[in-house]
Amino acid sequence: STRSIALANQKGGVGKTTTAVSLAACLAERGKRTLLLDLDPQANATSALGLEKLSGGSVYKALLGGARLADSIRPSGYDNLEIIPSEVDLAVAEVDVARTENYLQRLRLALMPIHDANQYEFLLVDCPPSLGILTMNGLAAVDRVLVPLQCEYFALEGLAVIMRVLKQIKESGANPVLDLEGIVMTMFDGRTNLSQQVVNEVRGHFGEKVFQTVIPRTVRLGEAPSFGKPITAYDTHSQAAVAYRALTAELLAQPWPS
Amino acid sequence: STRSIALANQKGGVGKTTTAVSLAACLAERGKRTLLLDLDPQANATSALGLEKLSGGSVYKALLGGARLADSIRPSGYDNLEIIPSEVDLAVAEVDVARTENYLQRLRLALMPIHDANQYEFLLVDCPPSLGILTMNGLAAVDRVLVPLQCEYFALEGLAVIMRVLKQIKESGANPVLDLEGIVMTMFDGRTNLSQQVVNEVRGHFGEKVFQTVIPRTVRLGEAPSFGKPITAYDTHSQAAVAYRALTAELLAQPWPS
Ligand SMILES: Nc1ncnc2c1ncn2[C@@H]1O[C@H](COP(=O)(O)OP(=O)(O)OP(=O)(O)O)[C@@H](O)[C@H]1O
Ligand SMILES: Nc1ncnc2c1ncn2[C@@H]1O[C@H](COP(=O)(O)OP(=O)(O)OP(=O)(O)O)[C@@H](O)[C@H]1O
Ligand SMILES: [Mg+2]
Ligand SMILES: [Mg+2]
Repeated sequence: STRSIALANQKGGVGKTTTAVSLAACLAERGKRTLLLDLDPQANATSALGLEKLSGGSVYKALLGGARLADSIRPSGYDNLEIIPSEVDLAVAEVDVARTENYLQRLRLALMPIHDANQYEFLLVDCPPSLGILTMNGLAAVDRVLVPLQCEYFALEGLAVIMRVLKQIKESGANPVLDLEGIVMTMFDGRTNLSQQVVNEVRGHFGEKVFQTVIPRTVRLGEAPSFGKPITAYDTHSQAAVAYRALTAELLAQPWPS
Repeated sequence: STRSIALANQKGGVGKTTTAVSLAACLAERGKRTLLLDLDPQANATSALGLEKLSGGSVYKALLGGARLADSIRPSGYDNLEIIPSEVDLAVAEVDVARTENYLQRLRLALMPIHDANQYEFLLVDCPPSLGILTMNGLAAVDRVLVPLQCEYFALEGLAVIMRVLKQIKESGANPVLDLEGIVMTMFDGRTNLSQQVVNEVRGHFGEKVFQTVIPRTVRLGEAPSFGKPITAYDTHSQAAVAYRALTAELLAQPWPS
């Protein structure tokens, strides 16, 4: 069955999209059939893979029950990797979805046919920087959450909030299977004490739940999206590609209870 | 009368809070009585000035008409600078506010008594990383918008969206006086081509609307919030403090039509 993971953190600019796209590309490279769902109206994951943001191409209509989500699946140009792109109008969906019945389960419902078809080994969902209706739908629709965390003070402060929300979603019954897959430290700058302090603090609190792999701050990850390529294609031997491949290996080595 | 400016950009992590807090501190240092309003449920501006996030201390109740906003004003510990702090529960306000009449004008209404009292020369509003109801209230309640823009590709992509939204708010009558105060380039890393390319592209499109001052990427801005101090107090001779003082001088030199 498909392993589904949301990339979520309400703090902005922590590397959610970069991690979603890089992880998806690394999983695909290892022959794992992967679907990336861009749930952010900013549509950064869509442009990071070189796709246009086509009006009507996103999950929007399927959230309202007006279309089949499978019809929005597009090829990425990379073997084993497909994407459901986003569009700016998806921002309006929050208001429309809020007025529907079961408004937190719309994505889970829309994804059911895709899950049943069992075409993919992994589904990754890139969430916007908020805990609004789109992100809540994302968290209610997956098995696991991967929390990218920038090695900065503000990001550290926000961690307690996202952890509390995960617990609430699980305990309220909105998604009883939801678990934290792990926290991945991003934009680590070895030249500063701040980065190391934040990593130490997070490992101190969350121990095993923090991936061993730390993603370094490297301009190559900032450059890749401007060429519409994941890091594995943009600069396959870069520190960044090596780090994300190591993260992928760690992810695959973790037990996945059925 | 009070000059009001929102710090807004739906892209996450571009330096909205850092710019709001640094600008507020620099204006206060120059003797301008300044009020900083933290409109983000993350409450980063609140903790950046060393304040607690007290439940009930935010703009939340005043948005629903249940309290006077002036009662939420707190001292910052710095001369000429006061703050309306935020709280995590402010995230819930979006849903409640959406159900009120005139839901886009709630902040403007709540701020009227403060404007009429004319106690402050500047009001700065720090917005969350989204174009949801809180940010829309922020944009409807001020005269000007200052858009911090990280020197990165994804941030560049999002610029067209925020510009379109500003135009819509002005032309729809939600806020007929709203204008762009300017775009400030942040986290500029002189060692990379990417930063320079993004700055060139933005200056090419927006010309005069881009502040001359460019804020460099410097770890001191990441460290300051962990001490609950603005950069002017944390490291007054730093490159960052010098840059934000230069930005403040530019802002004060710009004509402010009455
Ligand atoms: N390890 C890294 N080193 C350097 N730059 C990075 C790294 N990871 C991401 N970036 C860049 O930092 C910026 C923020 O990353 P990204 O957009 O992936 O974060 P996000 O959490 O998805 O942001 P948002 O909250 O807006 O969705 C982007 O411009 C990206 O290219
Ligand atoms: N010029 C800079 N150099 C280095 N670090 C910076 C700079 N400006 C901000 N930072 C750090 O980068 C991170 C993002 O900045 P900040 O939180 O101010 O952005 P934001 O746009 O307010 O984020 P959000 O979208 O989550 O509200 C913070 O950890 C901050 O301390
Ligand atoms: Mg993103
Ligand atoms: Mg902020």
